[in-house]
Amino acid sequence: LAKTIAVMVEKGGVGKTTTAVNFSTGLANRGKRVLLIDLDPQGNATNECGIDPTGSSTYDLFKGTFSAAVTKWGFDLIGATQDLASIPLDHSGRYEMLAAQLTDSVRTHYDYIIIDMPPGTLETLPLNGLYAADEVIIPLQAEQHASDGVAGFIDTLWSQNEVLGREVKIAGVLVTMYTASSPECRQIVQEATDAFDDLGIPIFVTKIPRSRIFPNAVRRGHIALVKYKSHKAVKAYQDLADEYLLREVNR
Amino acid sequence: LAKTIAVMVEKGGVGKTTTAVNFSTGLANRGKRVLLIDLDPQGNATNECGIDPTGSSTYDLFKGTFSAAVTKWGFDLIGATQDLASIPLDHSGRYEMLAAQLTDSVRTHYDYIIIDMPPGTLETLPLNGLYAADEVIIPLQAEQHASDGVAGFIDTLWSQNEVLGREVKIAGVLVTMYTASSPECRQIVQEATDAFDDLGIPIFVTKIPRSRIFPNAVRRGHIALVKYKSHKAVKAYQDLADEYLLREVNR
Ligand SMILES: Nc1ncnc2c1ncn2[C@@H]1O[C@H](COP(=O)(O)OP(=O)(O)OP(=O)(O)O)[C@@H](O)[C@H]1O
Ligand SMILES: Nc1ncnc2c1ncn2[C@@H]1O[C@H](COP(=O)(O)OP(=O)(O)OP(=O)(O)O)[C@@H](O)[C@H]1O
Ligand SMILES: [Mg+2]
Ligand SMILES: [Mg+2]
Repeated sequence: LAKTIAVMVEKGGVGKTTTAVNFSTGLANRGKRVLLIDLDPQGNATNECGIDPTGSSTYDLFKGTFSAAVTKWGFDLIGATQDLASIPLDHSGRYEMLAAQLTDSVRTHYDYIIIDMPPGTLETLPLNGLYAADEVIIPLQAEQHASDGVAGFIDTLWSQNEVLGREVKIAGVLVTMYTASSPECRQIVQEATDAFDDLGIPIFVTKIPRSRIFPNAVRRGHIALVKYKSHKAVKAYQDLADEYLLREVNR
Repeated sequence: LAKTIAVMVEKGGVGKTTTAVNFSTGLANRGKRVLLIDLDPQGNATNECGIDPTGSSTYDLFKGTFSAAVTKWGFDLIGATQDLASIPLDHSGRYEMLAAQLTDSVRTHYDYIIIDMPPGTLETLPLNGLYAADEVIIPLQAEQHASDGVAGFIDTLWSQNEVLGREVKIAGVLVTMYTASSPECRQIVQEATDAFDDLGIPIFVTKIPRSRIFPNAVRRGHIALVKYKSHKAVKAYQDLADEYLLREVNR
């Protein structure tokens, strides 16, 4: 049955969408059957895939219809439309709706279900994502607010596990937007790594470098790992997928 | 009476907090009486000011107690604590609570009330901020998703104005994290500027350059416009405050 991985942290603009899309691509490149679900009404992941999700949207999914669009890059997509924003209004406080749609029959279809999460304090939509998740990948942008936010989010995850009565595992903390030449970035990453190592929280060895190739790819209408796969910074997402798969084998 | 300005857009990590804190500093530098309200449970603005908001928090404000901390930089702060996250849970669907606390008596105390908003689709906390606002400053990070998000957010603002039955004005769109040497950034900003000019939406002449001085300042525990005010990129926030004040005079 598919493993469901949420790409999640409350801080904004730290690379959740970039990670969800490129990690999905990387897994698909290794022959895995992947479903990407865009849980953000802003629809950034959906736009990056250049797909019109009418009829195969996350809103449809919440309303009880499972339908996904097949992309050219080996993964399927359930994309976000504007009406997804009405779900928290109409179904405030209900957190099990997404999990209920990811039935065993859906989960036999895929090896991995990746969920791109919206930013902000946990409320109806992200909590639906969390309830459906087996694991989370937590992007840690190499800056102070973002790093503090990861520590805070891990605490939140642990108390959510209490509430949920089950354990959402941390697949790993992923350092993103890393400027290796900046002493501040290096210090922030070193401190976070030391703190998480002490707590037994896994951190991916792969770090995603800060590079203009990522926003440029979006501007030009491409998925970075599809169009620019030999670019040093972009390759890091294939390395991430490979590192993740190697850990899977070793469990 | 104070004018209330929300720094607001749904996209994450585009410089809302950096703008709220440095714009407040810039206004205070010109002798204006400023109150900064941190409406984000993540408390990034509060941390940047290095202030413990216990007893003078936004949570206290929602619960009916007005109390602000006086900072060393000429503005007062009502800071965010973790319990602010419980407001949307306990008072879901109530959007007038913040406005009700910003009484005429409070508003005679200040020239400007600046609200730092959380990211994400509009829900209880940001809607409280919007209901309390006279104007919004909309940060536009010079990247595709962020630019699309500004256009979408302006639509959302207009339909909210229908719902509110009053007009929250757009004080201006502020280009942030602008890499002038990047053709992609220049194109994105040009397209946005052309589109908004046609719609009569004001865009600040001042643009905030992308620069490591901003995350470095946060890392080192400083407000950029306080500690690095002669830095070319940081000065832009004083220019922004001055541009805003000049427009005020000219209305
Ligand atoms: N490694 C990187 N280097 C430089 N820019 C990057 C990198 N990764 C992502 N970006 C850019 O940074 C911006 C934010 O990234 P992204 O949208 O993936 O973050 P997010 O966490 O999903 O944001 P949100 O919180 O709004 O959902 C985008 O313009 C993206 O193209
Ligand atoms: N002009 C700039 N150049 C480079 N980095 C910047 C600039 N402005 C802000 N930053 C950095 O970018 C990150 C995001 O900025 P900030 O926290 O102000 O955005 P935000 O919109 O408030 O994010 P959120 O949506 O999470 O509230 C921070 O690490 C900040 O220090
Ligand atoms: Mg995103
Ligand atoms: Mg912020």
